[in-house]
Amino acid sequence: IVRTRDLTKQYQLGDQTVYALRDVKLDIRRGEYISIMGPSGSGKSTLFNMIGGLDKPTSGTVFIDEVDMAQLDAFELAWLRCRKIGYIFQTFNLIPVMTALENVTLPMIFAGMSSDEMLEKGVKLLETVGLGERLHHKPAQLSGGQQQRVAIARSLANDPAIVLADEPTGNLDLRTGKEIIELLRRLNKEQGVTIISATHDLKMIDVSDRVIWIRDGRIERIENREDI
Amino acid sequence: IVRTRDLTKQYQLGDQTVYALRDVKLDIRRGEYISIMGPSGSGKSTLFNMIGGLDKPTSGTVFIDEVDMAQLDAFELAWLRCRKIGYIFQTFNLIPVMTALENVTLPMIFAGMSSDEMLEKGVKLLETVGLGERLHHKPAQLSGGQQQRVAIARSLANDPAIVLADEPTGNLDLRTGKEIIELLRRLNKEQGVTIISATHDLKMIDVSDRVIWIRDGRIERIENREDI
Ligand SMILES: Nc1ncnc2c1ncn2[C@@H]1O[C@H](COP(=O)(O)OP(=O)(O)OP(=O)(O)O)[C@@H](O)[C@H]1O
Ligand SMILES: Nc1ncnc2c1ncn2[C@@H]1O[C@H](COP(=O)(O)OP(=O)(O)OP(=O)(O)O)[C@@H](O)[C@H]1O
Ligand SMILES: [Mg+2]
Ligand SMILES: [Mg+2]
Repeated sequence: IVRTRDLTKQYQLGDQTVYALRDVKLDIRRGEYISIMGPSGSGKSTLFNMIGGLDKPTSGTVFIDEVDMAQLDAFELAWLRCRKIGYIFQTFNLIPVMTALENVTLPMIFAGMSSDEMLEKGVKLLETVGLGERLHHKPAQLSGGQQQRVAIARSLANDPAIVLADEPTGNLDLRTGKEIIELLRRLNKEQGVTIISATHDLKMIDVSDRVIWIRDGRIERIENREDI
Repeated sequence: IVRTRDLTKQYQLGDQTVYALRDVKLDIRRGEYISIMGPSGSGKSTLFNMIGGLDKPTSGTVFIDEVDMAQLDAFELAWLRCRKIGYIFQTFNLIPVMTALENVTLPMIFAGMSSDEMLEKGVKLLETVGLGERLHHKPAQLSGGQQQRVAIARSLANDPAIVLADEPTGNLDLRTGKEIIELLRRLNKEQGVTIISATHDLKMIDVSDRVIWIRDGRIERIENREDI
């Protein structure tokens, strides 16, 4: 479902070049649960931005369902980002002036869902992440981990085929973190959603089909489940 | 060094009352290393904001060095926050238009340090957290964990007596997280800095003198090191 070839991203800052990604070659199959692990600054979020069509590579190619993302026009890219991929950002990226429920239902507006459907689904998603009592709270009125969970609920708004999760359990306690991992596992096993998760959380390894280790912008090694 | 008595913080939202803290009684001694653990939404950041003079309680009292914080005027409170307490926020709170070095040296300006001293110390602090090569990068040009480390460096700008650390390793990989915990441990053991850290990171327990477990705004139990 996702393929990258020779994917490179570099940033030029004055006379300093930072290589966020270097010639990344990756094949991710439909329905896989992939964890991407690596040190701080190793390129995980950058890889996410590439796969998710949120940024362009310096060179190289990203294919989603065999379509080269560079060939998509603005409308096609927007459709992909709205309907096929759910994002859980490392910094949540919630809209401060919107309530939890409004944040979760916003993607549904773009997908053309009716008001009643949106509200019902938004409430259900927030209940799923343990926030059924906090629907009308704005991000500033929620703890760090609660905001993260709103972001998780939002990523599922349009039943994505792929969930890109950047540190989804970083601000969560052990038990809440396990609940979120279980939610992602069920999505994967029961609904065939492809999960691609950057994480420092070793609990993720248990539910992953493969773990991709990244360092200094390169894939260091890939471990299959049997090897772990 | 820090005492709280009957500390309560509640938020009123329409007809809903959220109790972030309920009658918290806490005594923290000079030179202790304290970890505060608890589920998402249990009140850790709120407790930090109280102790750190960043917000006012609904009722109850916070004493820093036997001085009631409610009795401090604006100038005294600012002095305390600048010179005595170093903050590591859960969301980093870096200033986007400033470079890493400028973020780290900003508190030093308020403390009246000379330009040369500031630059030397700022560079040294960023080197200590592994960012010696990224002095002139702005937050948007740094990864999540790198931003967190800039925030850690900034908290040490004015050699605080107390470091309040809210999830300091949440965005860090295992190795970088251990390095930061070791840094805090050395500050504590070698320089007598009081460390108060909210965390979900079980590695913190090893270096803590006491662990305070918080749930639904209340102190659930306090474990001494020998008990752990
Ligand atoms: N906009 C940018 N401009 C310059 N450099 C950048 C930019 N974004 C990221 N980088 C650099 O690229 C490298 C990879 O960053 P990335 O955010 O992908 O790391 P990461 O693996 O997600 O790290 P973390 O675990 O800390 O979140 C880092 O060195 C980072 O500083
Ligand atoms: N400004 C606010 N208005 C209303 N409620 C708030 C506000 N700030 C925090 N709360 C609520 O108070 C409770 C405690 O929040 P707090 O941020 O202290 O939790 P926390 O223990 O730090 O959680 P986390 O581990 O997720 O960061 C939560 O239920 C939160 O939603
Ligand atoms: Mg990242
Ligand atoms: Mg918090």
